[in-house]
Amino acid sequence: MSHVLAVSNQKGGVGKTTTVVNLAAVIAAHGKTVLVLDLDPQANATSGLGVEPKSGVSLYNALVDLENLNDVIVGTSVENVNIIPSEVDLAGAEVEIARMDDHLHGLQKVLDPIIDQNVFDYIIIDCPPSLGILMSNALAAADSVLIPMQCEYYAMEGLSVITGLVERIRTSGANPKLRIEGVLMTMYSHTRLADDVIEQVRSYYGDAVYDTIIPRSVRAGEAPSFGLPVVAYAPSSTVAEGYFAFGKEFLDRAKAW
Amino acid sequence: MSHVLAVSNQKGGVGKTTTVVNLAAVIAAHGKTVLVLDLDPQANATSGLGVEPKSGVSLYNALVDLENLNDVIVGTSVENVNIIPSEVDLAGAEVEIARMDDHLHGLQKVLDPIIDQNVFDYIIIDCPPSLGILMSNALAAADSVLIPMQCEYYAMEGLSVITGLVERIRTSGANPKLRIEGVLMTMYSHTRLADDVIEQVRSYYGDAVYDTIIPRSVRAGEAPSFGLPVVAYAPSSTVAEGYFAFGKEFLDRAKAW
Ligand SMILES: Nc1ncnc2c1ncn2[C@@H]1O[C@H](COP(=O)(O)OP(=O)(O)OP(=O)(O)O)[C@@H](O)[C@H]1O
Ligand SMILES: Nc1ncnc2c1ncn2[C@@H]1O[C@H](COP(=O)(O)OP(=O)(O)OP(=O)(O)O)[C@@H](O)[C@H]1O
Ligand SMILES: [Mg+2]
Ligand SMILES: [Mg+2]
Repeated sequence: MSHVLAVSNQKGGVGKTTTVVNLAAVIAAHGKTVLVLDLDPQANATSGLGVEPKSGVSLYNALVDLENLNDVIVGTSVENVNIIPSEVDLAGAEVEIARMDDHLHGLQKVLDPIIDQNVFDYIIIDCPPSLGILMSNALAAADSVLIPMQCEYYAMEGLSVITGLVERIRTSGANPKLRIEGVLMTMYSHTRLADDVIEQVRSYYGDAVYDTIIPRSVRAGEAPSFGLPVVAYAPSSTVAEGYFAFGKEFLDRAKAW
Repeated sequence: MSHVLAVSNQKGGVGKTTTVVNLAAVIAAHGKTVLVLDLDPQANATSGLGVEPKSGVSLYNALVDLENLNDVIVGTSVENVNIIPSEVDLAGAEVEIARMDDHLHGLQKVLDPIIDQNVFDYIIIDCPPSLGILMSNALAAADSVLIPMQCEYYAMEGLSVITGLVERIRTSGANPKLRIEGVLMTMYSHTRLADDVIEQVRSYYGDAVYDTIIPRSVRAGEAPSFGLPVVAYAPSSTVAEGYFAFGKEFLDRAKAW
């Protein structure tokens, strides 16, 4: 069965997209087949994997017209990684989904046929930075949630919000199987603030926090302009090494479930 | 007349909240009276100005129950800066506003009485990182939009999206007076990527880009844990000096309109 992983944090700029494209590339290199679902109207995961966002070829049509998602799956700059692209119109889908009867399960309905085909080992959803309807749809459809987090104070304040939302989605019955896959610390630079934040997050969330910490490196910022994950663009950079280690830790833990 | 300034960019983590709390503090030190409107359910501007988010005292009640905003204006850790706080429930307001007849002008309706009282020189709106209904409401109510932008590739890709949205809000008649106040480059560190991005943004947006560039400094990340803008927490830091210079440039330009 395909595992559906939502990569989510309502705090903006914490490394959700960077984690999606690099995790996808690393686990693909370990022999998994991966489908990325770009649920962010900014379409950063789409361009970060070398795909031109094209109006009419995105999740938007499938969500609103309940079309077949298979028609919008395209290849990317990374072998064994496919994507359902995003486009700006996706922002408009929020209003349309809000007006549906069961507005929490719009995404699940279009994903089910893909999951049943069992073509992909992992379906990884890049979530927008919001607490809105697209994010709730992703949590309602996912098996688990990966939460990237900057080593910053505002990001730490927001952690209880996303974990609270996951809890509510699970206990309300919207998605009883939903669990937290883990918390990944990103953009680490050696400062007292970063060390304080990591210490507090580890003391509060314990084993949910991955051992791997992703360092800050300008190479991560350069990679998207080449349409490549940083593990492909600059494989010997510190940030790429971080994501290689994280990919392995992710797969080792996934075996344990 | 109070000037309503929306600080907005759908790209996450570009320094919207940090710019709002520091601009508010700097122009208050220049003798202006300022009201901050925290439109982000994360409530970062609220805690960044030393205010505890409190359920029931926020924009949410006013937006959904059309109550008087005056009842939810509170003081902050900075003299002459007041705030209408946010709370997590504000995320729920999106669905409720989507169902109203004129879903673009919900915020304008509750702001109008405050603007007419003419107590505040500036009303500064901290926007969430989204293209959703709260953001559109802010653009529909604002006189102008300040766009903070990280010196990064993804942030550059997103600039045409926010400027496109501003154009649509103006030309559709939703807010014919709306203009771009300016583009502020933030979190600058001296890399080839940052210099490339600044050069491209300047060549495309010309004079709309402020001369002042805000440098990256860990002091900016430390300040919110003390409930203070960095200009109050570490006034001689490079990032505080950046915001002092920006506040002056902002006021000089505002005179020109
Ligand atoms: N380890 C890193 N070191 C340096 N820069 C990074 C790193 N990871 C990500 N970045 C850069 O930081 C910015 C934010 O990262 P990213 O866009 O992945 O975050 P996000 O959470 O997806 O943002 P949003 O909330 O807008 O969706 C991007 O410009 C990205 O290139
Ligand atoms: N000049 C700076 N130097 C270093 N860190 C900064 C700077 N400006 C902001 N930060 C930090 O970067 C993070 C993102 O900034 P901020 O929260 O202000 O962005 P935002 O655009 O409001 O994010 P969101 O999209 O989530 O609303 C915060 O942790 C903040 O403390
Ligand atoms: Mg993203
Ligand atoms: Mg913010």
